[in-house]
Amino acid sequence: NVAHGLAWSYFYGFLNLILPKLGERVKSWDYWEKHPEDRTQTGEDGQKTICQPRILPKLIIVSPQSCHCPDSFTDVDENIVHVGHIPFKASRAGNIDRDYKNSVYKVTDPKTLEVYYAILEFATPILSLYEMEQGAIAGLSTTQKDAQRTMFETKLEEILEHPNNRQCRGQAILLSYRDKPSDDTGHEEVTRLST
Amino acid sequence: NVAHGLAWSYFYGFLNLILPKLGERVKSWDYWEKHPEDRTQTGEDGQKTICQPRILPKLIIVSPQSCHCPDSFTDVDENIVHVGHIPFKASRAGNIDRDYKNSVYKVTDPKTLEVYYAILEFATPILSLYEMEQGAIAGLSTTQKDAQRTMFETKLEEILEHPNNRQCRGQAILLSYRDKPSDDTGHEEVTRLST
Ligand SMILES: Nc1nc(=O)c2ncn([C@@H]3O[C@@H]4COP(=O)(O)O[C@H]5[C@@H](O)[C@H](n6cnc7c(N)ncnc76)O[C@@H]5COP(=O)(O)O[C@@H]3[C@@H]4O)c2[nH]1
Repeated sequence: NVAHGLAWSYFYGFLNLILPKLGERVKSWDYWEKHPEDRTQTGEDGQKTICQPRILPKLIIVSPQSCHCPDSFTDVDENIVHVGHIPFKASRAGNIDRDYKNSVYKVTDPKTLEVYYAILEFATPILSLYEMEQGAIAGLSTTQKDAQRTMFETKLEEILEHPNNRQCRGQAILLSYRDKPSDDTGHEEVTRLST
Repeated sequence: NVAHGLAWSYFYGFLNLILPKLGERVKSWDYWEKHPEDRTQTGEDGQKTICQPRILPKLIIVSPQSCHCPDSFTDVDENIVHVGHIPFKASRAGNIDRDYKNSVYKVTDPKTLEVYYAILEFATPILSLYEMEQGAIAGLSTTQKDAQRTMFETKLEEILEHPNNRQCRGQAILLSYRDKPSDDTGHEEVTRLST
């Protein structure tokens, strides 16, 4: 089954590598020192204090219903802006020091102007499903693509919950994103999760 | 089918990105200027001349029969040593400036001491098959793993030969490597290809 293979490869080839110590890497990320302005709060009395960075130390994996995954979350919502990467390297299958860094985005709530950070990505294997259907040579119909996406999400949840994968449990959140018809709930979901 | 999904995702998510301009990136790789000693030939008269770097400007994808893919080719053959990377970045599915660089190895023929360069990797999805079987929670038996590897190789050859994929044709070589029982033909294959 295409979806099952993609879910297992996403787990063994990526999530199982980066999730176990993600929380520690978020804590020791050097961005916080270089950008104190991002964490400065001004009190009622005009006093400035530096607060804890408001970041959910987990990987938020967004699975869009259309399977269409733009290059950047800013293409989905201009309130979500890329600010940096949490670094991670590992040599794997002959690729020396392969880069597995995660992208960090700054999310601004347009109503309150409050700022949050989130480690975001679309589920890249879902983009493969989209391209398999669009490219028209893989023989994947639109109905099959939708079915495979649902199977992928179910399988991935199962894998991340498995007792053998304790080191990954609770380190990632799979967010199903209803982007058809186009609706702007994306940033609200992320903001809700980050608070 | 697991193997088909892995082959299509390997194509759309990696090969289709890096193969089209690989030859140009190999030519303009800055390693050649920084390491002239690697291309210096000493003539009969003791005269030194700088020659063209002996590199096959193609991606050599090694598919081991056991599906076991070590982290580095040096683990397979000490005559194959990592010397650098051909850089390539692309933003994809929310991952900004994702690194898709290729590892370059220096291959020394132990008999003639001649040196060649090769862009090598194990077929990463094959490692996923290995881990799916080893991990024992994916439900992939050894027989199924072997069958899936063969299907993956066949599908990949087909995809790379497809008339719609002209931009990738001839840019990669799939090398089936009989590593069971363990035999040392690996480096000879690479040397033979590189000459
Ligand atoms: N040799 C090699 N070098 C690369 O840079 C690379 N990038 C991808 N691939 C292989 O191509 C195919 C498609 O990749 P995709 O990104 O859709 O899925 C990837 C992706 O969803 C996730 N993943 C892997 N590396 C990263 C990464 N650096 N950032 C984000 N996600 C990643 O985990 C899946 C499986 O990865 P691999 O098991 O390494 O093999 C992949 C896969 O077979 C690569 N292969």
